Amino acid sequence: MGKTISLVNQKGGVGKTTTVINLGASLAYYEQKCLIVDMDPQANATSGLGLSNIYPSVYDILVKEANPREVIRSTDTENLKIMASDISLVGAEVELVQTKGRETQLKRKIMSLKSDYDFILIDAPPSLGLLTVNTLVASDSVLIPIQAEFYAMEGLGKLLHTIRSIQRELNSRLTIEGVLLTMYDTRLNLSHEVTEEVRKYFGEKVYNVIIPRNVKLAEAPSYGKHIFAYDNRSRGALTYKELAKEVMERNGKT
Amino acid sequence: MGKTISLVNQKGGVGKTTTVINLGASLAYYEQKCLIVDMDPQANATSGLGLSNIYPSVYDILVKEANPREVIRSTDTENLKIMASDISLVGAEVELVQTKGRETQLKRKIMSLKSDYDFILIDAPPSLGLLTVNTLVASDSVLIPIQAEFYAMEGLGKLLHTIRSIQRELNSRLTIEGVLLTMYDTRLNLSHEVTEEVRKYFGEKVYNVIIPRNVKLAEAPSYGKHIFAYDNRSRGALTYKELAKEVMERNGKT
Ligand SMILES: Nc1ncnc2c1ncn2[C@@H]1O[C@H](COP(=O)(O)OP(=O)(O)OP(=O)(O)O)[C@@H](O)[C@H]1O
Ligand SMILES: Nc1ncnc2c1ncn2[C@@H]1O[C@H](COP(=O)(O)OP(=O)(O)OP(=O)(O)O)[C@@H](O)[C@H]1O
Ligand SMILES: [Mg+2]
Ligand SMILES: [Mg+2]
Repeated sequence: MGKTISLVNQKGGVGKTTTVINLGASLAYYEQKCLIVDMDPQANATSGLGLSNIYPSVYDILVKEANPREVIRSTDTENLKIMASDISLVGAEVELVQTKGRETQLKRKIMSLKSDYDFILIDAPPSLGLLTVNTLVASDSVLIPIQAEFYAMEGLGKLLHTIRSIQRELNSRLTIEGVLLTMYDTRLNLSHEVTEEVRKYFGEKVYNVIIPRNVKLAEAPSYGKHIFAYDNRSRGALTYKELAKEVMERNGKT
Repeated sequence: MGKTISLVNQKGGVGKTTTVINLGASLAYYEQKCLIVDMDPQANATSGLGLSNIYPSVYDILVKEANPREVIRSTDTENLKIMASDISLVGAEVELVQTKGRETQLKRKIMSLKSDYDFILIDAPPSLGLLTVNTLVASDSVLIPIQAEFYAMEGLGKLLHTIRSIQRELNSRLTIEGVLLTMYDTRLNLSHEVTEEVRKYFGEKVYNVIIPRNVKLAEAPSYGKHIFAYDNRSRGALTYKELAKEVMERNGKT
């Protein structure tokens, strides 16, 4: 049975999409069947893997009753598929508000896919609105990327509050998969201080692997490639491989 | 009459809040009366200026009919005030959907304030939802911060599309105030390439001033201070002073 992990943090630009793409690709290289679901209207996970002109997309599953299997696309990487997104997803937030069972739309649509994959990774937009609520309700666990900076820490209280209320009312089995420090710069005190703080707050949940700031990770999406296809020897590639190993270990997959 | 400028870009983490705070503070030092309106439920502009436990907040103006003047707070900086936000603003997106005139709530509430200030700067959340639509409808112009990276460029088409439809249907006088390159790293080709691209796309609208990546800008909010109170000699402080001068020149204020 596939494990559904969502990448959530309402703070913008903390590495949600970069982690979905490169953790997904790395798990695929370790022979794990992986599906990425792009729940962000910005569709960065979609374009970061080189896909465009998407129809049907995640929007059509949530609002138009399209068949989920029709929206799954292959990527250049074996074992890695994606349910792509596009800007029409902006409309889903407003259209879903009037729908009965608006929080459980995504969950109902992807339940039948779980047995086809080892991991389903969902990329959420930078907000705590209805698309993110759908993502949390559809997930077994949530992986929280945190940029080692002040604002990223600030929002954690609100994020945990949202996760707890989802656990209470809509998805009692939701757990925290892990907390990942991203864009870490060894030269900055700030990175070090925030890391100490995060380990105090989350303890064991914090991954041993820390993703460094590495320009290759920022360059790769402009070529529509994940880091392993763009520069397999970069520090970015090596640390995302380490992360995949740690995620697999924590899930008894090695 | 105060000019209302909103900081909008649905891409997360591109420097919207950092620009609102530091451009606002710098304009205040140049004797411009400045009001910051925090329209982001993350309330980063509010906490970045050292404020907390906010009641009443922007939420109370939009949804509860509170008097806008009661929500304006002073900061440690003369000529700089803020209309603070808190997490309750997340609820406004859903609550406003059912309201008549839902797109013009903010505009109606702050119109009476324009004559008290030289500049009103509005910080928007990283989305194109109802809070951002309210922000664009209430504004004379929009300042677009762009991080010199791939995903930040990707979203520009959608942002311009949204601005054009607001101009057509809700606010015909909305213009582009300017386009600001942020977190520029001189050592990266990526920064240079994106900058060329942005200048080709936006021409004159791109500010001559480019904000460099500077750790002092990331440290300052953890002390609840803008850059001039935290480290007035840093490159971050100098470039935001330059930016304020350029914004004033473009608005005939020098
Ligand atoms: N470790 C890293 N080193 C350098 N750049 C990075 C790293 N991780 C991500 N980036 C870059 O930083 C920017 C933000 O990352 P990304 O888009 O993955 O964040 P996000 O949380 O998905 O953003 P949003 O909130 O807008 O969805 C992107 O331009 C990305 O390429
Ligand atoms: N020029 C800079 N140099 C270094 N760090 C910066 C700079 N500008 C902003 N930052 C840091 O980068 C992060 C993102 O900036 P900021 O929060 O201002 O972006 P934003 O667009 O407002 O994000 P959001 O989309 O979440 O509202 C913050 O941690 C901030 O402190
Ligand atoms: Mg993203
Ligand atoms: Mg912000």
